Amino acid sequence: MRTLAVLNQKGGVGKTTTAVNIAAAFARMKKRVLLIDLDPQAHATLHVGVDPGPTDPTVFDLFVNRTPVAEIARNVNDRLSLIPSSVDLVGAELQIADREDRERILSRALEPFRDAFDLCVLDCPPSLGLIAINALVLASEVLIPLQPHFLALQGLSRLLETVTAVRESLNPALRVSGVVLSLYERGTRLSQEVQADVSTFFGAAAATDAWFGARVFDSAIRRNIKLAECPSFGKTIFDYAPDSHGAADYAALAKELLRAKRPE
Amino acid sequence: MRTLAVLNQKGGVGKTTTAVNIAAAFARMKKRVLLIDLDPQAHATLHVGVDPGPTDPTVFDLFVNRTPVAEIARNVNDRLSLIPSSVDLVGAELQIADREDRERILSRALEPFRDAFDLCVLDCPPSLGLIAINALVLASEVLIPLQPHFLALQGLSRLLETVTAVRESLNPALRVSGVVLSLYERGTRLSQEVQADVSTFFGAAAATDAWFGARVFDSAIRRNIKLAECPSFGKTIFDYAPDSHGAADYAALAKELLRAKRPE
Ligand SMILES: Nc1ncnc2c1ncn2[C@@H]1O[C@H](COP(=O)(O)OP(=O)(O)OP(=O)(O)O)[C@@H](O)[C@H]1O
Ligand SMILES: Nc1ncnc2c1ncn2[C@@H]1O[C@H](COP(=O)(O)OP(=O)(O)OP(=O)(O)O)[C@@H](O)[C@H]1O
Ligand SMILES: [Mg+2]
Ligand SMILES: [Mg+2]
Repeated sequence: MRTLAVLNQKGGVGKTTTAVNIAAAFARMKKRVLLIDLDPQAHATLHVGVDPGPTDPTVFDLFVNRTPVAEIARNVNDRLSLIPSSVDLVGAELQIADREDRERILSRALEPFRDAFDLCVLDCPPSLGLIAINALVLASEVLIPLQPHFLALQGLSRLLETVTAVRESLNPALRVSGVVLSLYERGTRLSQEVQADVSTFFGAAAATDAWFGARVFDSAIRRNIKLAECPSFGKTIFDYAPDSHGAADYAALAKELLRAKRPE
Repeated sequence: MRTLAVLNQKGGVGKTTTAVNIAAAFARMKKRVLLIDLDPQAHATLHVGVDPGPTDPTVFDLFVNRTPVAEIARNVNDRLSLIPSSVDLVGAELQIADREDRERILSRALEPFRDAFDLCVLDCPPSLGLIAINALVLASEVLIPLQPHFLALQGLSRLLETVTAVRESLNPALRVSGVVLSLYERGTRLSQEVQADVSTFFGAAAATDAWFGARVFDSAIRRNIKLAECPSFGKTIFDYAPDSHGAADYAALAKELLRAKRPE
């Protein structure tokens, strides 16, 4: 099960929008896909139109109560399944802090499902705490949505440090697959500077770096109001506005990600 | 000391951009202002051109080592001072979790400075954990930057629940001063819907609600690339592009906030 952690501790850079729409794009390409919402905001859950009832188990129960994934996962369509989140997750990091297996809870819970899905996509919260570490332990690769803004660029080195630390101590197979430019506005000075900076940085990677071979994906996601509207209908961009730039950009990105596949 | 917590757990809605530029606007109006960076990303610190050295104390030391504020605060200009942040802060919540005074560490540390400043502005991280709670215990009011998007609107009720909980148990004077529409694009359907929704919601508040009397400020902050460029020069919008829409919008917001002052 190829697992992509969609992670950037910078807030509002398009993590949820990317996680949901690439998961949907993979499912449209007949892949069996599991989307896991790891954010207490539960925006990925909302975005696909799922509204867990007060007694329904969520990813909070996976972390804190060791509830089996089979009891939590639910189908969104014939190829896409979801492990939903809820606001309770805000308290989970403190509750698992003292557990011996605190970084491996998620990867252990998913062990029985490795062959049930082709792809797994993790929507991460805007932080690098224990929940994000759990995502990095489960993941085979990290997909970094990046808004081409200065503040968004600042956190990149810290994110790469965290990925390196997890790769060295908990998940040797982890690597960075690349950066996807999101909320992209063609032609602004800032976009060109950020794109050049990141490409140069990746190009200079040593073979031992977690980001060796990573790149800025050709498919940038243009700013497109339809991408901000579709969550209010509980739909992915493909169900809401299939002919929009947003749908075209995410379909192209999903294809590029499948082409970029490395040997597991 | 009137203290504004700039808070919204939704990422990327303009918290840092708002905190830094209203603090600078207040200082230009001859107020003595303290800006406190409570985000481990340290973007407010970066935005005003401060780069703490590896041994310099930061807000991490205020929380974990009880270092006095006088040793941490530094002047940015003749009226604006800063308590800088650093990435270490990411570990602070776990380190203070068991302390008896864990929610009041910030407000106790600022006690000796209540009369040293007219205004204090808190830039918060995109979460509602212990650091954000500390901000709400110190604050007299909450300023909520809101991008007029569906996902950003979703978290509002959870944010108001948290403000209510802090007001009931830790800080009875706390109230919501209002919502500032940020990254605003005049005329989109989504902007109008969100603005109407929030105004109706505030209008229906009961006298006992923490958001009674709160409103959507008239001064919306329009999307303006200069606001995204100025942090890369370590400057506020007033120093970088004083004639831009960004500078005009933030100056108008600061004036509106000073007019909206309630009796402490
Ligand atoms: N390409 C795009 N064009 C227009 N709006 C977009 C685009 N991508 C995302 N958005 C909108 O921008 C906002 C931020 O995106 P999103 O919520 O996906 O970011 P995030 O990184 O998941 O945020 P958080 O850090 O809060 O988890 C949302 O309101 C979303 O609807
Ligand atoms: N009005 C605006 N016009 C254009 N760009 C803006 C505007 N306000 C903020 N930005 C840019 O949008 C991005 C998000 O803003 P900012 O970092 O201030 O949000 P935040 O809520 O503090 O994010 P986080 O949740 O990560 O702390 C930044 O790159 C910033 O430079
Ligand atoms: Mg998100
Ligand atoms: Mg910020």
